[in-house]
Order: sequence, then C-alpha cells, then structure tokens
Amino acid sequence: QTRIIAMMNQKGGVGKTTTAANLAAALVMEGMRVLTIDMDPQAHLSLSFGVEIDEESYSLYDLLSDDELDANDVICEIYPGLTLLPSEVNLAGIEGELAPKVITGQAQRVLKDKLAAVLSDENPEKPDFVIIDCPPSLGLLTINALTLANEVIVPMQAHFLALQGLSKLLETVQLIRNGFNANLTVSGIILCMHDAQTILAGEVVGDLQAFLEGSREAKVPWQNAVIYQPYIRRNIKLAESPSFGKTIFEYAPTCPGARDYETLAQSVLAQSVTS
Amino acid sequence: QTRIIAMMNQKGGVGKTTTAANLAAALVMEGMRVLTIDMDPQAHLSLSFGVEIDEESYSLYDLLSDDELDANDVICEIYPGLTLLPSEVNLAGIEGELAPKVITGQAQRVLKDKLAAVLSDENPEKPDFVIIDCPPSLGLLTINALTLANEVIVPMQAHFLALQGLSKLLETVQLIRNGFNANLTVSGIILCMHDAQTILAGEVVGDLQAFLEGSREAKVPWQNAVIYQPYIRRNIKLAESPSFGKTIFEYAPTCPGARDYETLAQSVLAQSVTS
Ligand SMILES: Nc1ncnc2c1ncn2[C@@H]1O[C@H](COP(=O)(O)OP(=O)(O)OP(=O)(O)O)[C@@H](O)[C@H]1O
Ligand SMILES: Nc1ncnc2c1ncn2[C@@H]1O[C@H](COP(=O)(O)OP(=O)(O)OP(=O)(O)O)[C@@H](O)[C@H]1O
Ligand SMILES: [Mg+2]
Ligand SMILES: [Mg+2]
Repeated sequence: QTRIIAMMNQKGGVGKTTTAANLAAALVMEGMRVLTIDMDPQAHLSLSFGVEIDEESYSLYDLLSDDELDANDVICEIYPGLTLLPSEVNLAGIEGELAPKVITGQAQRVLKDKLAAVLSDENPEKPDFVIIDCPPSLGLLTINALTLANEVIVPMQAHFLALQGLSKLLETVQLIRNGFNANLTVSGIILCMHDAQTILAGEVVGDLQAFLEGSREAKVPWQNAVIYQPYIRRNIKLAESPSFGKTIFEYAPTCPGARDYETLAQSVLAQSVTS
Repeated sequence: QTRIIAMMNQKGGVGKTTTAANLAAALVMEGMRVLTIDMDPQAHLSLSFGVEIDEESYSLYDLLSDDELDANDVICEIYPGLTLLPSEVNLAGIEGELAPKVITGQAQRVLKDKLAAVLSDENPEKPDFVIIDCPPSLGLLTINALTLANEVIVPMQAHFLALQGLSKLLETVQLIRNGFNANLTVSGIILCMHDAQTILAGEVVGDLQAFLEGSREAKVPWQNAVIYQPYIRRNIKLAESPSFGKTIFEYAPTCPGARDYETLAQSVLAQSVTS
C-alpha cells in the first residue's frame, strides 16, 4: 500500500522542504518509487530539484484549476524512481478560485481526486511513497494534502515557537480525520536543524517526548507517533544543495546532512504503519 | 513623522518575529515610543512578549472584524514605551470575512483606517515607530501591513531559498505602492541567523549587494535600500527568550544577540528616510 505522507508544519522555516526533497531522494536510493508533490506557491521543492516552471509547462496550479487536465500531463521525472508534481507562483491564487467549492467539500479533495488514477492498483508505475511538501499555513493547500495523505510527518526545529504551533497542527489533523479522511494518522516528528548541545533543544525534545508518551492510550491520530532517529543536524551543505538544483546525495553524498537523511529514510521504512 | 515599518518576508522562519520583538525593544531603550502590531494568526510576536490572548480580551482579529471597536480598546502596554496590538488564532479567518470588501479596496486598508486616530498628530501619545510583524505569506494580512506602512524592512537568512523569494516580495511592494500606498519604500534588509563563516552566506550577501547597487538609479521602491549593519548572528539566547515571554534585553542583555539588535536599532535610527 502506498504510504502517502504530508510533510506539514504551519511554522515557517522548520525544514519541510529540505526534508521532503532529501527524504524522498533517500527512499529512492533504498529502491522505492517516490512521487513528490510541491504544494507551496513559493515552489521551493521544485527549485530544490532544479525544476523551473514557466508559463508553457504545466504545474499543480493548472492541474487543480483545469477539469480537463490529467495528473500524468503534469508529473515530471527528476531521475529514475523520483517524480515531481511541480508548483508555480500562480498556485497562490487557487484558494480564491476554489472558494465556491469549499462548502460542498469539493475544494478540499481536488488533489485527491486528481491523483486517484496514479495511485490506483491499475497503475503499473504506482509509487511506493508520495511525499507532499506543505506551505507554512493551515489553509486550503495544506487541507488538500491532509485529505489525500494517510500519514502526517511533522518536521520541526526544537525551538519554543515551533513547539507552540504543535497543538493547533494536531487539532487540524483531528478535524480533517473527522471531516474528510478517516485514515489520517500522525506517524511522527522529524527534528531538523538540530543543535544537540543547546539546553533549549534538550528541553523541547523532553517536552515532545512527554507529550507523545502521554497520548499512547488516547484515541488520537498521534497515538503511535514517534520522534524519528536520527535528529537532522544543522549542516550548511543542506542549505547549499538547493542552489545547485540537487539533492544532498548528488551534491555532497558523504556530508553529515546526507548521512542523517539516509539513516532517517531507513527509520521511516522500518516503521510499520497501521491506521 | 512616525516611521511605520512592515517586517515582511513570505519565506518562513527567517527572523521576522525575532527582529520585530527585539528591534522594537531596542528602539524603546533608545528613548522611542514604539507600537508593535502582530499580523500573524500564529501570534508569535504576542507570545514573545508574554501576552496570551483568551476569548475575553480583544485582539487584532476583533479590531478588523468589528466596525464598532476602536484601536485603543485593543492595544496593550508591554512596559513603558512599548505597546502591542496582539493577535490570536481567529485572525486566520479574517481573509474569508473581509473577502466581500476586497474588490472595493476596503479590505486592504482596514488596518490603516483603524489606526488613523492613534497615528494622528492629535494623539499626544503618538508612537515614534510602528513595527508590524507579518506572516509568511503575501496574502491580505501582509497587504494590510503594506497599505499602512511607509517603509518595508526585509528580515532574511543568507540562504538560497530566501534569496529566491525576494523578487516576488519586491514586486508585491511595487504593486501596493502603485495601487494603495504611494509612500511605500523599502528601507533595507536585515540579515538574521547569520553564519558569517559559511561560503553560502558570503555568496548570498554578495548577490544582495550587487542587486541593490544595480537599483540605485532606478525609480523603484528599493532604490535606497541598504543591508543593515550589523548582521544578526545566530545565538541560541534569541531562540530561548520567547519561551520566557521576554525580549532579549530582559532575558540576556549582554549576550551577542542583544548586542547585535541594540547596534542594529542605532543603524535604523541613524537612517534618514525620505520617500
Ligand atoms: N539541517 C539543516 N542545516 C542547515 N540548513 C538547513 C537545514 N535544513 C534546512 N536548512 C535551511 O534552512 C532554511 C529553511 O528550511 P526549509 O526551507 O526546508 O524550511 P520550510 O519549513 O520548508 O520553510 P517554509 O515554511 O518557508 O516552507 C532553508 O534555507 C534551508 O536550506
Ligand atoms: N539570531 C538567531 N539565533 C538563533 N535563533 C534565532 C535567531 N533568530 C531567530 N531565531 C529562532 O529561529 C526561529 C525562526 O525565527 P522567527 O520565528 O523569528 O522567524 P519568522 O520569520 O518570524 O518565522 P515565521 O515565518 O514562521 O513567522 C525561531 O525559533 C526563533 O526563536
Ligand atoms: Mg518549504
Ligand atoms: Mg514570525
């Protein structure tokens, strides 16, 4: 069964895009077929893969706003095993365009409907993983990601402000599970840009662990959520690689950032997921 | 004349809130009267000042959605010289609520209209500075900030993805200047979380300097924009202080982060601003 993962956090700059790009690439190295979806109008995932969308080529914006368009017209191959549904700046207008369809619930499931064929068992090239990079908001684009996904993974920085947003994030997951997607669970948290020596990081990690421990008996979507190992260390190479349109494995395959994401992919693969 | 500054960057996690809080506090230390405005539904500026909004107290959301409400009913004092117009989570819904008023341009100037009395010369307590913390988007809340402001300051991290968003940001400033606010200029860029030893930071700073140099003759809102000194170094104390509801000057007044923001405030004050 395809694992469809929403990389979600409304807090800005916590490592969603960096994780989406490099976890996807690491899973491909492990032999998985991975489709990535860039849900952010800022199109940073697309940029990070070296994909630039012009007015000629199709993007997620065209797919969501044009009934005639098929997902396979828009999905592009980055390299064997890794595909991308790219974004472009016009995606910022999609909330307004889909507004009339919100009340009927249609606007929230446009992405899911458009990907049904790609994700059906009839597709001989069906991906093993779908990784969706969300924008820093809980708006319609993120809701579409949550309606399509069967798992949520929360990249976050072990800082106070990122911790504050977590309850709102989990509340949103619960609401989407109730309203649109009964299969939605929170698989875990990925700690990004981690400064292990700081007291602050230690305290935030402690808070997260206590919170997750306390939810093990509760009937909540994060009942079985883990904090993935390893924590992703701060490593400037991870910030450099998007400027070359490459993942860390093409840019600096032996650096700490590459090793961390490679090991992280193995942790994600090892996780058995049941809703 | 009051300097009304929008701290703007649609890229997430670049230091908008940290800069809004600590630059404001540093300006108060220099004898200025400063009003801060939390335009982010995530309310991180309010949190950083130790202000928590419950359903009882008024917030920016109430001010923008209730015609009867006055700004002075909502503005609260953090300590002498420093006031805050706080946010709360319901602010996320304001775009939908104000949607019918977008076409007439009314929705874009709700904030400006509501603050007219506070900013008029009739007000004996008129602030010297207004600092507006924007969310990571170019949506209606940021547009309201740009319609009210007379200056834009762009906090950013000297990383590739933050650099990519700059042209879209400046295009938005130009559009608002044309459409709603002929006084709007870009005063400069504040480099946050700066890792001076990295090659990437050096390259991005070089790109920024070249870009700004090349715009000195052009009739653009960023014609006189500077990169402020000093660059704000990465310092864990700056990430810790919001967890105590304090600015860096109350929490760790001698740390590098405090010294950087203190010196930065002097640079901002020394700047003569003409539109
Ligand atoms: N482990 C790391 N070490 C160093 N830099 C990193 C690391 N992870 C991410 N970065 C850099 O930090 C910045 C923020 O990361 P990223 O863009 O992935 O976050 P995001 O959550 O996707 O942000 P947004 O909310 O804007 O979408 C980027 O410039 C990125 O290159
Ligand atoms: N100079 C610094 N050194 C260390 N940590 C910092 C520094 N500046 C900001 N931070 C921390 O980095 C994170 C991001 O900063 P901040 O929240 O101010 O960015 P932002 O642009 O307001 O983000 P958002 O787009 O989500 O509103 C926060 O956890 C903050 O405490
Ligand atoms: Mg991103
Ligand atoms: Mg902020």
